[in-house]
Amino acid sequence: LIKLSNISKIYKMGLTEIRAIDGVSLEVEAGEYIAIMGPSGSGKSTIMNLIGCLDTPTSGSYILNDMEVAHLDDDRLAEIRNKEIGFVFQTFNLLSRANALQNVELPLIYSNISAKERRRQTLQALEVVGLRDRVRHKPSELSGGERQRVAIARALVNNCSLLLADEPTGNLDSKMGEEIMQVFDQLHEQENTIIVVTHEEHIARHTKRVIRLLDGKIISDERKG
Amino acid sequence: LIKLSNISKIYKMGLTEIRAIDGVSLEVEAGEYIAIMGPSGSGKSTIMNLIGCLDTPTSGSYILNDMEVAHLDDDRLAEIRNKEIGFVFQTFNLLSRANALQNVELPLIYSNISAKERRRQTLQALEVVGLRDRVRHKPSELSGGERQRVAIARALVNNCSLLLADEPTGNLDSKMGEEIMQVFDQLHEQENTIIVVTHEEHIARHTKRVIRLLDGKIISDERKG
Ligand SMILES: Nc1ncnc2c1ncn2[C@@H]1O[C@H](COP(=O)(O)OP(=O)(O)OP(=O)(O)O)[C@@H](O)[C@H]1O
Ligand SMILES: Nc1ncnc2c1ncn2[C@@H]1O[C@H](COP(=O)(O)OP(=O)(O)OP(=O)(O)O)[C@@H](O)[C@H]1O
Ligand SMILES: [Mg+2]
Ligand SMILES: [Mg+2]
Repeated sequence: LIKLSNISKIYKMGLTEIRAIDGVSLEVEAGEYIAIMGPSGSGKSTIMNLIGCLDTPTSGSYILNDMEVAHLDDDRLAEIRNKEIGFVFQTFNLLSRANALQNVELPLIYSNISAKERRRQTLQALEVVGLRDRVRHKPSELSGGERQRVAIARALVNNCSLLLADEPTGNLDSKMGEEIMQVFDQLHEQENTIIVVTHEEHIARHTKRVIRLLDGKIISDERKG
Repeated sequence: LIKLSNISKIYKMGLTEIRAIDGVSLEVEAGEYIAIMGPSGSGKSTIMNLIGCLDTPTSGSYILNDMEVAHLDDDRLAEIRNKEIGFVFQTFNLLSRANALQNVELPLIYSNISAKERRRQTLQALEVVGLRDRVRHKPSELSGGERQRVAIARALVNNCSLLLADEPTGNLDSKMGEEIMQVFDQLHEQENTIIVVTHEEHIARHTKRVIRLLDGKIISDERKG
């Protein structure tokens, strides 16, 4: 499904160079359930943005679904993202002038379903994350954990088979964090591909493979029995 | 130091009413080290914003340092905040056009110290959180955990005796989270007052008193021996 070959993402700042991702190669089969871990600044969000087609690499090749995407233009990438990938951002990235319902509905706007069905799927996604009573609230009228859950609901609403979640439980208490992971567990059982960035071991324990980053490189990659 | 008496924060939305904080009374002595815990949406950030003079209650009294602050105007509150309270926001609230150095330096701009001393204290705060190599980066050029650490450094830089930290380690790996808590432990030993919102038990274990919220009320308040 995903094949990164010698991927690098390098930022030039004046005379220095920051190798956010430094020559990484990685293969992911359809249906895998993976945790990406590593210290702050080790490249986790960078690699997630590359996999999620939100960013293009400085060098290397990225084959997604048998198609080379490393050098596609923005419009092509946006199309792939909307159709195929659900993404939970580390900093949520909600529209501040739209309420929770409108934010979660957004990925469905360009799909071919009726407004009624769109509303039904949106409310269901908000229900799954426990926000049925907050659908009319704007992000500024929500708690940190509620915003995170809106971001999760938005990633789930159009049933993409590839779900990328960048620290999806960082602002949630352990009970709510567990409930979210059980939703992800279920999606995995339905043969979806799930990649979660987390720095918490008890979250990683839900997955079947743990990849650890350090300074932009993969330092370990372990599959569970 | 802090005395909240029957404090409420109520949001009216159309016909419904949300009691974010619902008749809470709380006393904090100078030098205490407190964790506030509770589920997502239980009122933790709301109570922190009230204590930190970032918000005014709908009703009730708040005495800080023998002064009633519940109904002060914005200018007076801003003055108290800048002089007396260090605040780490759950969503960091950094200036996006300023770099890490400029963001951390901000609380010192109105103090009576020389530019040279201001620079020295700012670099020291950034050193303490491990960001010496990122001082020229803007927030958009930093990882999530690096932004969180800039927010922490900014709260530490002017040595306020009251430090309020709203989920300061949510985006940090456990090793870095521990290092930050050790900085807070040291500040506590230097007789500063520290209140930390966290949903992680191992973070709360550093403190001497744990207050738990549910639906805007305090449901338990335990001091350690
Ligand atoms: N401006 C607002 N208008 C309406 N409701 C609000 C507003 N701000 C906050 N709320 C509600 O008040 C409740 C408490 O919010 P608060 O931010 O204090 O929760 P919290 O305990 O910090 O949660 P979290 O752990 O998710 O950060 C939430 O349910 C939220 O939806
Ligand atoms: N636009 C940029 N310009 C320069 N450096 C950048 C830029 N974006 C990110 N970086 C750097 O690249 C490194 C990796 O960033 P990344 O966001 O992938 O880390 P991360 O592993 O997600 O960290 P965290 O756990 O803190 O979220 C960081 O050290 C960061 O400072
Ligand atoms: Mg990150
Ligand atoms: Mg909060």
